[in-house]
Amino acid sequence: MGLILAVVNQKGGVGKTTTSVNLAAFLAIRGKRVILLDLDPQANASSGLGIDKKKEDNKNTYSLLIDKTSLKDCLQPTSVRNLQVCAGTIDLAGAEIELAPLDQREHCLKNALKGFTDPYDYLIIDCPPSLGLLTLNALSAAQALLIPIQAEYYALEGVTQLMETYHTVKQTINPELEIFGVVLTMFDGRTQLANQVEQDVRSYFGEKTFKTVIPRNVRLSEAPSYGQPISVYDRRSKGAEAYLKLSREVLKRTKQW
Amino acid sequence: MGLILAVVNQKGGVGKTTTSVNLAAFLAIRGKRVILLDLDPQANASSGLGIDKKKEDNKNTYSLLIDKTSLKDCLQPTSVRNLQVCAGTIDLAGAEIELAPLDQREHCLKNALKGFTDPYDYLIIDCPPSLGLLTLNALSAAQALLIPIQAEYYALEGVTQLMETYHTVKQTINPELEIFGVVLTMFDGRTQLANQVEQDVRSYFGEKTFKTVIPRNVRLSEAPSYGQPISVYDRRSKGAEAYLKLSREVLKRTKQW
Ligand SMILES: Nc1ncnc2c1ncn2[C@@H]1O[C@H](COP(=O)(O)OP(=O)(O)OP(=O)(O)O)[C@@H](O)[C@H]1O
Ligand SMILES: Nc1ncnc2c1ncn2[C@@H]1O[C@H](COP(=O)(O)OP(=O)(O)OP(=O)(O)O)[C@@H](O)[C@H]1O
Ligand SMILES: [Mg+2]
Ligand SMILES: [Mg+2]
Repeated sequence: MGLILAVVNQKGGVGKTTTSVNLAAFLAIRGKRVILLDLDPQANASSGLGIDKKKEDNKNTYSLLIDKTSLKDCLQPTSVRNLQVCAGTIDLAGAEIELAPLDQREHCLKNALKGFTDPYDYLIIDCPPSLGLLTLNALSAAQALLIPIQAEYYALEGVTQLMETYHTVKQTINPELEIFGVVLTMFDGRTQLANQVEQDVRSYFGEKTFKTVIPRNVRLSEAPSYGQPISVYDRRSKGAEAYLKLSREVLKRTKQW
Repeated sequence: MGLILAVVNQKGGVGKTTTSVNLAAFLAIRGKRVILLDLDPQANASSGLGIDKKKEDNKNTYSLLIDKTSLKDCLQPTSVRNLQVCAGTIDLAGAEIELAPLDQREHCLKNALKGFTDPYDYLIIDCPPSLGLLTLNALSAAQALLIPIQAEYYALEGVTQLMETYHTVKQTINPELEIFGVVLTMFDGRTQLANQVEQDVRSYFGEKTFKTVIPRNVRLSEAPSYGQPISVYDRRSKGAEAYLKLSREVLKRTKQW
């Protein structure tokens, strides 16, 4: 079976979606079968891959979690071969309140994925900016975490909370959960702050920190307005080069996993 | 009584905290009595104002919402005269699940503020990046919304969801709720994307859009690591000038409110 990776950080705007979408695209280009599961009510990963959210009849992550639709029926193709998406939806905002009274409230996603038997290499979950029930469902379903950290102070400050939650989840709902890797995003090497944050992150996470650092690159923020990953929008940009390099590191690390 | 402003946008990392902290500071410098209420479990606004979150015995927004401590007992002074903070805490992450079963679950904050009789000019609520129960409490307690919008595509896309929530709240839990203003943040005039987003925001929100645009300025992201608002950290920076200008527009608009 494939590797289920939750892309998570409760700090907002650190590059979770940008990392999910572009890493998924480059892994798929290398021939890996990739599923991107958009667990965020904002559904940014879905629009970043050109999914039309207005098509009412399409099944999505809400159908998977609450209506118990099979994952197979929720998947949609994208402009990238080997990459399918389970789209996000605003309805997920209500899912947290609907899940709250259930016995297995943290395990709904894990249970929903159990029935899926099609082969895949990676299932990447893009999480919302919170540590609420949706993210807890991702932490329960995933085998490993991919943590984007923006090279800024508030983002660094949030790491402690994230680690506390990781340890709690590991002791309670998912003992197998590991940290797959940490990636620095929106890095502007000209600022002292970014260099300081990089130093702090590498000393805290050691080998878990990917060598690849994602630079701040306006092409990455333009691509979603065309519904395209960076591999399609501007393959020669610094942003694309960085995510290609990251995908190579991810492939290497998966072999040793 | 003063104006209760909720600084809200479910999109993460758009500058809610940076706007709350620095606007509050410049309003206080002008002699206004300002309270900053940190409703985010990340508690970034609190650390951005130098509040020591480790001091266990201090009351905070969780005490206010769940333990029914009076707001007066939850307020702490800051390095800026006339500015007090009701600090955020990680415990707020659990508050959403604790509030969910309550009858008045959206009105807990509104009810908690009712008992506060000390005079103030502005009560600014920094919201988390979601439209869950904590943010709904802010939308119920506030008279008006201040909406920061990052000059990026995903942030623009999220505006529709925010407006849907605003209209629902206005029809159900708070008919008085108005849009006080919309401010563009992290604006880099050299990019076409930023200029496009500005055009879209001004045509969508018209007069509600502040003339002041907050530029991307690294000094704004350095200041929180010293626990200082930009008025203290680097009063001459472009970021400080922009938030000073914004505070002037806010004062003018309050007179006509
Ligand atoms: N390396 C980069 N260079 C420039 N812009 C970037 C980069 N990475 C992300 N962005 C832009 O920054 C903004 C925040 O990124 P993104 O939305 O991916 O973060 P997120 O963590 O998924 O946010 P949220 O917490 O709201 O889910 C987006 O507008 C995105 O296009
Ligand atoms: N105008 C600006 N120029 C440069 N950096 C900025 C600016 N405004 C905010 N920042 C930085 O960008 C990051 C995101 O801003 P901030 O944390 O204020 O957003 P937020 O909307 O409060 O995020 P969250 O959704 O996590 O609450 C922070 O690291 C902040 O220091
Ligand atoms: Mg996202
Ligand atoms: Mg914030």
